[in-house]
Amino acid sequence: MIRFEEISPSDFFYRNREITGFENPAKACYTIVREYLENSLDSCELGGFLPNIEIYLKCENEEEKRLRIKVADNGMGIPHEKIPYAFGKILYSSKYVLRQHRGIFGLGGKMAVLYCQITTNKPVRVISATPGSEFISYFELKIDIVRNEPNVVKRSKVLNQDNWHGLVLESEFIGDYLLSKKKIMEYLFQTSIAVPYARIYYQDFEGNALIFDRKTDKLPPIPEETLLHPRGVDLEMLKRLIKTSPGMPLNKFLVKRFQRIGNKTAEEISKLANIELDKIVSKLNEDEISRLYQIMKTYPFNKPNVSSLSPLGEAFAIGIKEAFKPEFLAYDIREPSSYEGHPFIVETAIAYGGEIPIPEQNEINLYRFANKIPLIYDSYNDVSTKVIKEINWNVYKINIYQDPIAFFVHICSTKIPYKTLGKEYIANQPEVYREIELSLRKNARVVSAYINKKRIIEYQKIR
Amino acid sequence: MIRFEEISPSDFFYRNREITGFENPAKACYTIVREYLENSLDSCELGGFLPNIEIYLKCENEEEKRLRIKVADNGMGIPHEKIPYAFGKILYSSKYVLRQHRGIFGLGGKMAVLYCQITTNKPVRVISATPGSEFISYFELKIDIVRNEPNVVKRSKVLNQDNWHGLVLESEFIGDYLLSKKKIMEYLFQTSIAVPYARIYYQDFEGNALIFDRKTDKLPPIPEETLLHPRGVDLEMLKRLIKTSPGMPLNKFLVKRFQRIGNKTAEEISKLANIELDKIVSKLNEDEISRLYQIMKTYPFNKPNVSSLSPLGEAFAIGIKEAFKPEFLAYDIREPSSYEGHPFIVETAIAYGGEIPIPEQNEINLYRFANKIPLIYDSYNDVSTKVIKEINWNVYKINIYQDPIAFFVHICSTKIPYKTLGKEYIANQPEVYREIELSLRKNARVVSAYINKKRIIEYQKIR
Ligand SMILES: Nc1ncnc2c1ncn2[C@@H]1O[C@H](COP(=O)(O)OP(=O)(O)OP(=O)(O)O)[C@@H](O)[C@H]1O
Ligand SMILES: Nc1ncnc2c1ncn2[C@@H]1O[C@H](COP(=O)(O)OP(=O)(O)OP(=O)(O)O)[C@@H](O)[C@H]1O
Ligand SMILES: [Mg+2]
Ligand SMILES: [Mg+2]
Repeated sequence: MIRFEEISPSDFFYRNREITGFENPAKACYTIVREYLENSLDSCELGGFLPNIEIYLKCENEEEKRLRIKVADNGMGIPHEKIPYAFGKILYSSKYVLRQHRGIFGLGGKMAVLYCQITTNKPVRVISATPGSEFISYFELKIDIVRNEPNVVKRSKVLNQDNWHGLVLESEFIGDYLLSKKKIMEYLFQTSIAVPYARIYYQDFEGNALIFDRKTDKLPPIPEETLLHPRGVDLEMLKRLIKTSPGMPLNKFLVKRFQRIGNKTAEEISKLANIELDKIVSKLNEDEISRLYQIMKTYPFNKPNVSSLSPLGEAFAIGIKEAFKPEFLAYDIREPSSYEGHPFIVETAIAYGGEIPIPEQNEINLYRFANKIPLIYDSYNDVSTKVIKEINWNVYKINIYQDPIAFFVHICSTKIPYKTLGKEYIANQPEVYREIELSLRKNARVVSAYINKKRIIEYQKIR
Repeated sequence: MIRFEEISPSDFFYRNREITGFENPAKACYTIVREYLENSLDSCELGGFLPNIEIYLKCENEEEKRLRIKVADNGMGIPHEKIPYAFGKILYSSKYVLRQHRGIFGLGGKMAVLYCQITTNKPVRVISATPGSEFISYFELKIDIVRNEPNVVKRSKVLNQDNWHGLVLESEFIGDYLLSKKKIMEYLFQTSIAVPYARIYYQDFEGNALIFDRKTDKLPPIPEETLLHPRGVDLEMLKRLIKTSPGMPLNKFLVKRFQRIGNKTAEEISKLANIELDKIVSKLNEDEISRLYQIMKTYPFNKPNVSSLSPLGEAFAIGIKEAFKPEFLAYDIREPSSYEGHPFIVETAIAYGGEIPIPEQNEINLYRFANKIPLIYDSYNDVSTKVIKEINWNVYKINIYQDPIAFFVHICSTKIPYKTLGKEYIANQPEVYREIELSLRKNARVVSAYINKKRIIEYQKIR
């Protein structure tokens, strides 16, 4: 019998949780650590606090593989009345704005809560205080998965005597730590390269304790919310901006709703689209909107401003040198670019020799980062892997499978074009592909010159 | 400034459409063909009609890469008042039931509509009639992406003079046919192996016309909706079933809400969980529910019934032989198994020699199918690839990279554990992994025996 139904977003992601990084108990363990840590780092950075984060993993029942995780940070916390929704309503987030963060979907923390509750029947415990708050919030939460609403099991407030701010999260779940441990530690190690200003303490139930101490006290400038870059903005976004600009004439609309459009540029666009500068945008017909869209696809706007972004910069090269002690390192940071209105910056590095190993059979030494998150899984289909495999390395006299060479790619953007909801790898987005290729080629020329000069010197020595 | 927001599912998938198979104009073209054809095949099969499907791809504007697709089928169509929601409301579907179909998410058709409208501003055209309907429905539709509601641009009814039934869909979008053509044709070719009872006609704007004619008039039995298999059912599902069983005592609940539980099994479960057989399930406390859940994780229930599934069966081996003309073919179909309550069947084949090519550099000849859908992208991370790479093929004296050998895997289930919303590949789900491995090993022994016998004979000839 044909029965049509509508389901809620939480029901959808519950039914299809393999899509969100919870495909088996080992991956679930990794994903929970990742989602909680990334939330903590976002909160500290956006609040302007040098991150101090502690992660504890305990084993409640070995035979059942029942684990308990506790993550504590000194970030901005969450306002009391928002806490149930932040952890109990899927597609609810403070990161749906045009600015660089690790969070993007409004899903991660909630999937962790959901997975915990469906494997152990336990609520998650949230303890939080916002900076300057007189009280500390305490919640025990579940999700009503059918209705996508929080289910508050317990809530209370306690006096905040030590002026603490931040968030502590505790939850129990069925996970396979044995199979995920190596990847979790790799993730933490690479995180410390990307956030040298953070102090991260990790302790598991096997007696391991990892301390990644701060290497610098300098917090990068906090990214600011920005406007869309006009190049490549799609019709939906254009129409939404028109709808939220009642009574605005075209020139004011272009200047106020997009970055990098001044009065002169607005004039040129108006001429090219054959629309009066003072025409009220909510009165534009479908034809005129389409013409505007077509012009904005190809008009040579200036590069985006970067106040919404936070590249790794020098810290990337420093972190790589410290971690891998290469004989030689080439680092490059691209000018800002954009795709579909989203500003992004690509930075890459190629490291040679020193402690860089020869790659494993048929593999490449590739380290990928997106908005400072290390991507540890599924590199094969990542756009960076595609770029590297489609470059002809003979030109540079480099053998990427047999030389002690490692590639590092960081992409930062107001929207990372992930291919998966578990943030495993990045989609083959044409503008991003191009920027990675140009940056890697630039580094390749430099590394190639060094390697070949070295080979000439050694050859002369032999002679 | 920290601004919390909730967004609708359509807004979420619009913002993150790389996640749904729309990561660039070439992939978008492929995904649209795939989503429409899969909807048509589902409709024909579930309606009991031998599928006759036509796909036309035209080029409206070469420079803009604006394409128009038209797909026509003789399936069940959609009831008039449901059409706007079927194509205009994300997470709305007739396939949220426990039965095998290609559709599973309630997303595919809508993402196509969404993508068309944001790239060309055009609505999609839907023409449909249900079997026996006196009229034909005509709609032009868009999606209100912010609110996740259909936006009906035009609607009308016409007299159904020829007693037609089915659906015709027409939509315009920006796509790169050049870069996706090869994959589209591969997809159609492999589809014809999986559905030998379907007639598919495909015509593009470059003068290509592919006709995949019916090889059999025998439609497989229509899958029937079933109950969850009790093994591995998670807490959320258990609680939902309890909630929808008011006033039911435990024994009746177990027998009526799950397949493969008779009175005797219900009695044993009640003893193991230490809960009275006549206890009303809505009165169970959290402890009792947890005990029930724990028992159902490990109790040795009988294998699932297969009325909800439709494996390829003999047709798989026949199709492979016809398409690849191998020298030798081993085919195996596993007993039904289940994961998280979902019945599934794995069938595999290994083909050797004949027209099977030696694989490309570092690749394996692997053909993957899920619920009769050929999976063409991203095989590297697919569970089948993992299984094949983790088997030690020396034991079978087979070199999977250098012998003319090809692997075929079909998984059918009430829920395919896809890793991505574009249905590119299947997640590493432990029970599924195990079934694929056992099936491939069985075929490997047979193929190995054949190859080695052949080598002995050739060796003796040389001597
Ligand atoms: N440790 C934390 N400190 C402060 N706020 C937090 C913390 N963890 C979560 N939040 C808040 O809860 C919201 C929801 O978090 P969640 O992880 O579900 O989604 P997200 O981080 O916005 O996106 P993503 O799904 O990509 O992670 C966040 O946007 C943030 O506002
Ligand atoms: N050609 C068709 N004939 C009959 N019904 C159709 C057709 N195409 C779509 N439908 C109906 O519209 C619904 C929505 O289709 P849509 O592709 O969006 O989701 P789905 O097929 O249910 O799941 P998935 O996202 O996995 O494809 C289907 O469930 C089906 O009921
Ligand atoms: Mg998050
Ligand atoms: Mg569909």
